[in-house]
Amino acid sequence: MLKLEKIGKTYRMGDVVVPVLRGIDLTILRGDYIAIMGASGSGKSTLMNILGCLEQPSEGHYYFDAREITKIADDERTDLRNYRIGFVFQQFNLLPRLTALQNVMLPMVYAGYARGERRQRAQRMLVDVGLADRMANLPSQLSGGQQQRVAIARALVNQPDLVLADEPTGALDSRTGEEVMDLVSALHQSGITIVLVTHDAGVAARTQRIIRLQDGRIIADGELLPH
Amino acid sequence: MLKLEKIGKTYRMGDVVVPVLRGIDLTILRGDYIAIMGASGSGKSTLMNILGCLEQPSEGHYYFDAREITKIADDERTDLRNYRIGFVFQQFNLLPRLTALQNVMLPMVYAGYARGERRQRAQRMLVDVGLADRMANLPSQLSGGQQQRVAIARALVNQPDLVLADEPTGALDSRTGEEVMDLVSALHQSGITIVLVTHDAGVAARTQRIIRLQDGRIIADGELLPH
Ligand SMILES: Nc1ncnc2c1ncn2[C@@H]1O[C@H](COP(=O)(O)OP(=O)(O)OP(=O)(O)O)[C@@H](O)[C@H]1O
Ligand SMILES: Nc1ncnc2c1ncn2[C@@H]1O[C@H](COP(=O)(O)OP(=O)(O)OP(=O)(O)O)[C@@H](O)[C@H]1O
Ligand SMILES: [Mg+2]
Ligand SMILES: [Mg+2]
Repeated sequence: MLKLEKIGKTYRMGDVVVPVLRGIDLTILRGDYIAIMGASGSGKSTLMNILGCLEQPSEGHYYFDAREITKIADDERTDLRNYRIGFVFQQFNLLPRLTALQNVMLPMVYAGYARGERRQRAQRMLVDVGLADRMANLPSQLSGGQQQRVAIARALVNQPDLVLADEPTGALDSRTGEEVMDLVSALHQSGITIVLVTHDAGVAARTQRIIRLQDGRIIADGELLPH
Repeated sequence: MLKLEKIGKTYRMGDVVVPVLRGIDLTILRGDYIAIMGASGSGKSTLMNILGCLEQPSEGHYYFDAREITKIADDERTDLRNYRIGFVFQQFNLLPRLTALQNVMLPMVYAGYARGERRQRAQRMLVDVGLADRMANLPSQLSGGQQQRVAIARALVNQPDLVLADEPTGALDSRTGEEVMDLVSALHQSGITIVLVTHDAGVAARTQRIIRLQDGRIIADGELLPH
């Protein structure tokens, strides 16, 4: 389904060249449930941005269902992002002038749902992340962990083929984090491909494959045995 | 040093009244090392904002070194914040157009350091949080955990009397988190009062007193025995 071949990413700051990802070879199959781990600054979010078609690599090839992403047109890449990928960013990215409910309804506009159905699906998702009585709040009226849960609800509500979640439980206490992971695992059971970045070994233990990054390279990629 | 008496905080949204903190009684002594824990939405950041003079309570009294904060003038409260409190926000709050180094130098402008000394202190603090080769980066050129470490460096560089850190290791892998906590504990040893919010039991175990919030009330407040 997704194939990264010799992917590299380098940033330039003035005349300094900063290599951030190097020699990344990675195949992700439909239905995979992956945790990406690694130290702060090791390149995890950069890798997620490339997977999510938000950034172009500096070298190498990225095939999304056999289409080479680096070669397709911008608007085709945008369609892919909007219709097929759900993204939870490391710093949430909610629209500040929309309520929790409106934020969660937004992705469904592209997906062809009728308005009444968008509202109902968004309400149910907010109930599922424990925010039934916060639907009318603006992001500035929500706690850190509540904003994160709205972002998760927004990424999942469309049931996209691929969910990319960058530290989805980072701002949550352990019990709320488990409730969110129950939701993510249930979505995985329904056939969705899930790639998470996490620092939390407990979250990683719920996935089926762990990929470790160090200084921009993959140093481990292993299946988790059922337990 | 700090005394909260019957502190309450209520938000109004249209005609809905949302009680967020209630009946908070809390005394914090100079040199205390406190972890505040509790579920997402339980009121931790709101309590920190009141302690840091960023928000006024709806009821009750807050005495900072015997001065009642609710009764002093706005500019006096602002001085207190700038000179005596170091704050790490849950969503970091760096100035986007300043480099890491400039962000860390900023609090020292108020504190009367000469420019050369400000630069050197800021550089050393950034080395201490592991960002020696990222000093010239803008926040947008830093990973999530790197931004968090710049915010921590900025809060500590002035050696304020009181440090309030809202989830200071939330975006960090465990090893980087431990390095940051070594720094925080060293500052505590030098006499600074530290109040952290954390979801991480390992971080809480390094402090000396744990306060638990539930639905806006303190349900536990206990000393940690040395171990
Ligand atoms: N401006 C506001 N208007 C209305 N409600 C608010 C406002 N700010 C915060 N709240 C509500 O106050 C409650 C407590 O928020 P707070 O940010 O203190 O929680 P927290 O314990 O820090 O949670 P987290 O662990 O998720 O960061 C939440 O339920 C939130 O929805
Ligand atoms: N626009 C940029 N210009 C220069 N360097 C950048 C830029 N964006 C990211 N970097 C650098 O790339 C490296 C990897 O960043 P990335 O955000 O992928 O790390 P990460 O593994 O997600 O870290 P964290 O766990 O802290 O979130 C970092 O060292 C960062 O400083
Ligand atoms: Mg990251
Ligand atoms: Mg909070």
